[in-house]
Amino acid sequence: MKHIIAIANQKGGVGKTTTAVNLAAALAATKRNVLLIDLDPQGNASTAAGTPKNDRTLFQVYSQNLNINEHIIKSPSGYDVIPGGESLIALEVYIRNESKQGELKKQLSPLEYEFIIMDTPPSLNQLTLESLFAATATLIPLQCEYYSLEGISSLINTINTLKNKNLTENRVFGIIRTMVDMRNNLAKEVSEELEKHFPALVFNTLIPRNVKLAEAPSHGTSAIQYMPSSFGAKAYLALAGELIRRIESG
Amino acid sequence: MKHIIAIANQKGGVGKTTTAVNLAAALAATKRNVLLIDLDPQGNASTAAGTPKNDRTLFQVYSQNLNINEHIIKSPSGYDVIPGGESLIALEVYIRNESKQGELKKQLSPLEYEFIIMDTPPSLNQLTLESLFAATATLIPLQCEYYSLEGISSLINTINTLKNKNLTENRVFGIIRTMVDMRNNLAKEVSEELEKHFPALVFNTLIPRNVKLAEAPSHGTSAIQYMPSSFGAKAYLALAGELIRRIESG
Ligand SMILES: Nc1ncnc2c1ncn2[C@@H]1O[C@H](COP(=O)(O)OP(=O)(O)OP(=O)(O)O)[C@@H](O)[C@H]1O
Ligand SMILES: Nc1ncnc2c1ncn2[C@@H]1O[C@H](COP(=O)(O)OP(=O)(O)OP(=O)(O)O)[C@@H](O)[C@H]1O
Ligand SMILES: [Mg+2]
Ligand SMILES: [Mg+2]
Repeated sequence: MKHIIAIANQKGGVGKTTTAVNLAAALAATKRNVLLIDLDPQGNASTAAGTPKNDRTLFQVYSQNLNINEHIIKSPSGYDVIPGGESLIALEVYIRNESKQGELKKQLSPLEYEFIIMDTPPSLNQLTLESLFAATATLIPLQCEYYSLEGISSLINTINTLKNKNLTENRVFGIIRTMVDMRNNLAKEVSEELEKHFPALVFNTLIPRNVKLAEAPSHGTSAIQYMPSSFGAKAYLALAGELIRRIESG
Repeated sequence: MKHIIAIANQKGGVGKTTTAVNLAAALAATKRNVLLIDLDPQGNASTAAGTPKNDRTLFQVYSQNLNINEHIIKSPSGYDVIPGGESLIALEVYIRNESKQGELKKQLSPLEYEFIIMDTPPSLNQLTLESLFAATATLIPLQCEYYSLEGISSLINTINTLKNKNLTENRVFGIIRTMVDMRNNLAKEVSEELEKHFPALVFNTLIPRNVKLAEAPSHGTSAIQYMPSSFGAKAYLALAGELIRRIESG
């Protein structure tokens, strides 16, 4: 069974890239076959995976009909990567002008991975939409702050609309609370709101604010490799465990 | 002299909205005539300004040739606002399809404000580009973290390209260090890198991480109104002072 997971939230800076990279590393650490795809022109996930941002992004796969396998690189963190980079800006225009929506879903179907994790940019643009078409499940990282609550229903509505039009098997699979500092009341209040409104979706694993998670990318690696004993690394290992349990119990 | 200031950075969650709203409130507190424009479909700045997100966004001004003055609302925080909202997603498509780039610059030229502050979404899309065309100066909020350094040169290059093609009088006027926690080494290292690479651009005022800045939007106001004695509010008052000094000394 192949799980294609989009990490998405149009709110910026909520921990999408940090979640994509550390989840990929945690799943790879449990001997699973994992591919990380960087769909953000910023290329932050590529940096954290230790693979240079380069011009062999998905843009060539779409525009020159190249085989997606030629763009897969082995990362030093035990999982495979398709890097991102600035040429993804051209890909966004290309998908729109050539009506290539849904191409990523086709390209991923022959690939043999147990998990494919897609990092997306902070916007519901063509690149994020491609990942929502291709995904079998979406995880929504969310900071427990006021602005974050505002954007979440429009993302959930977008996914449900695609699903109702039979364009995708995707569904909102979970909401991940990130950068949580339970000492402050705002985080507690927002967290309680989330549990009230989305009881079945909110994962139990809380990702704490932990500077080791922010330091790891400057070493071109995940916190799991950089500092496995840190609270951040342990939280993402626990998240991988909860994800697998929730998948297995359907 | 009218100052039209874009608050921009395609990296998400770096404090663009928090800077736009608190800078507008701080400048209004010094009896200056200020307009805040929310160009983000998320509408976070509208929420923090205490004005409901509504459908009278700039989309009507562009598509129905309405007068921009009809869309200006008085906020409870002492400055005027043009709210954002989901219809800005349609505006982005409209600008591209109808080649309406540069329209905002025209619409703003008859307005009589000393400061016009524009909050932008986390991407270099048509909405952000409109603000970069219209602006006379751009402030770049930046978290002192590793990923933030990666995106900054592509933003600076975009602004310099527009300026060299005589499309705008805009220039990168300053880099604002936000959510700074000087207890952690990563922030110190990144901050020193910034001072080394951009010595003339980095503002001296540091905005500290302060939970009052994150709480204020849930009360529909800026930290300056919500908790004027807080470190966050004081930092933004200091920022307004440094901005005015730098403008006056040319
Ligand atoms: N749990 C955490 N503890 C401390 N720092 C974190 C944590 N998660 C993420 N960060 C840091 O916070 C910043 C934002 O996180 P990240 O870049 O992963 O968010 P994002 O949603 O991918 O942002 P964008 O919207 O720009 O894509 C980064 O500098 C990252 O290193
Ligand atoms: N100095 C600060 N101290 C504490 N919290 C802050 C500070 N500045 C911003 N925040 C909080 O951090 C989060 C991100 O800030 P904000 O939304 O202003 O960033 P942004 O760049 O506008 O994000 P986006 O890219 O989504 O537009 C918000 O929840 C905000 O309340
Ligand atoms: Mg990211
Ligand atoms: Mg914002």
